Amino acid sequence: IILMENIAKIYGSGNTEVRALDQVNLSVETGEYCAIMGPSGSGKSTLMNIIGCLDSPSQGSYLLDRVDVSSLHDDRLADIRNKKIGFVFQQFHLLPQSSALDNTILPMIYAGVSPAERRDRAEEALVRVGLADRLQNKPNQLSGGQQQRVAIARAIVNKPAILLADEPTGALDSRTTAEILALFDELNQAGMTVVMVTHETEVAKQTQRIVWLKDGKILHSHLTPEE
Amino acid sequence: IILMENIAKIYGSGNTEVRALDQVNLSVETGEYCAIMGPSGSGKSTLMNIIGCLDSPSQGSYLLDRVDVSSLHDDRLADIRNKKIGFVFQQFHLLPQSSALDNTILPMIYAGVSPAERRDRAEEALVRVGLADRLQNKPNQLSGGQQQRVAIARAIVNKPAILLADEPTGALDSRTTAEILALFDELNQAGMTVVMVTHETEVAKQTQRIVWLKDGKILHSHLTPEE
Ligand SMILES: Nc1ncnc2c1ncn2[C@@H]1O[C@H](COP(=O)(O)OP(=O)(O)OP(=O)(O)O)[C@@H](O)[C@H]1O
Ligand SMILES: Nc1ncnc2c1ncn2[C@@H]1O[C@H](COP(=O)(O)OP(=O)(O)OP(=O)(O)O)[C@@H](O)[C@H]1O
Ligand SMILES: [Mg+2]
Ligand SMILES: [Mg+2]
Repeated sequence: IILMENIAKIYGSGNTEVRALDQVNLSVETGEYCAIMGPSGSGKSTLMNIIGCLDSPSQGSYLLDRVDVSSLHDDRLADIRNKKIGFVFQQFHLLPQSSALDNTILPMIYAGVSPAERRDRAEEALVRVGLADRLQNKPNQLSGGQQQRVAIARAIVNKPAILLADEPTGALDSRTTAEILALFDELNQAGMTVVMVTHETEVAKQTQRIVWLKDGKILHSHLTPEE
Repeated sequence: IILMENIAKIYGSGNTEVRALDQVNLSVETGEYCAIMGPSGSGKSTLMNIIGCLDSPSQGSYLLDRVDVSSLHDDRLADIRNKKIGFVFQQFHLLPQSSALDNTILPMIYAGVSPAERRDRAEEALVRVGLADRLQNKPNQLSGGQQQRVAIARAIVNKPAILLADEPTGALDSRTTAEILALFDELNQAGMTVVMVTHETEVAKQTQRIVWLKDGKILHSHLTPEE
């Protein structure tokens, strides 16, 4: 469902050139549960932004579900992104003026879901992540971990084909982490492809495959969680 | 150096009242290295904001280095905060339009340090956190972990009496985490009081004392890291 060939992302030029990604070849099958790991600054978030069609590569080709997304722009790209991808960012990116419920509803507005149905589905997703009593709170009325849980509810509410999560449990205590990982596991069992950036071995153990990045390059493409 | 008595922080009222902190009594001696732990939503960041004079309690008294800060306002409070406290937030809070260097220099401008000296000290702090080659980068040109390291450099550059850190290693891989914890340890050995929110047992093991929060209350005030 993800096929990247010779992907590069370059910032700056000449002396100040930074190859955030370099010669990246990555293929992910439908239904895989894949962790992306690597040191701070190794390119994990950059890779996630390109997979999620939020950023375009400087070089290389990217086929998402057999569609060449490097040839798409704006509306068409946004449409594919909204339908196929659910995104949990490293810094949440919730709308600060909107409640947890309205933030979770947002992807369904783009997708044309009816007002009654989207309210129900948003509430259901927020209950699943443990925020039943925080539906009306705005982000600055929520703890760090609660904001991340709203982001997760928002990411799953359109039932995307791929769930991309950048450190989804980074700000969560062990109990909430276990609940969230159980949720990701259920979604994966139900057929969703999950790609998750993490630096925690506990989280990586829950996946089937680890991709290891270092200095913008893929060091290992198919590690198993055991080692 | 920190003496809190019967501190409460209340949001909303009547049916929607949330006691983010309730009947909190906390005393921290100069030079302690103390972890604050507890489930997501238990009040850790709220407590940190009050300790750091960024928020005032709804009830109770708070003596910071024997000064009753609940009776101070604006300039006087900002002055105490700038001189005594270094803050690492859960969401970095760097100035988005300023480079790593300028973000790190900021506390020294308030403190009246000369331009030449503050440039040197900022550079030195950034080198210590491993960002020697990122001095001119703005936050959106830095990875999540790199932004957190700028925040740490900024927090220590005025040599504060208390270092408050909310999940400082949350976004960092294990190697950078070890480097940052070694840095906090050195600072504590040199006399700095360190209060750190963490949900990672690896990090808590490095401290001398654990305070455990649950539903806005202090459940345990003096746990040792061994259990
Ligand atoms: N402005 C506000 N209005 C209403 N409720 C608030 C507000 N700010 C915080 N809260 C509530 O106070 C409680 C404690 O929040 P706090 O951010 O201190 O938790 P935390 O322990 O830091 O959690 P985490 O580990 O998820 O970061 C939460 O239940 C939150 O919803
Ligand atoms: N806009 C930009 N301009 C210049 N350099 C950039 C820009 N964005 C990212 N970088 C650099 O690209 C590299 C990779 O960044 P990225 O955010 O992908 O790392 P990461 O693996 O997610 O790290 P972390 O674990 O700390 O979040 C970093 O060295 C960063 O400084
Ligand atoms: Mg990142
Ligand atoms: Mg918090």
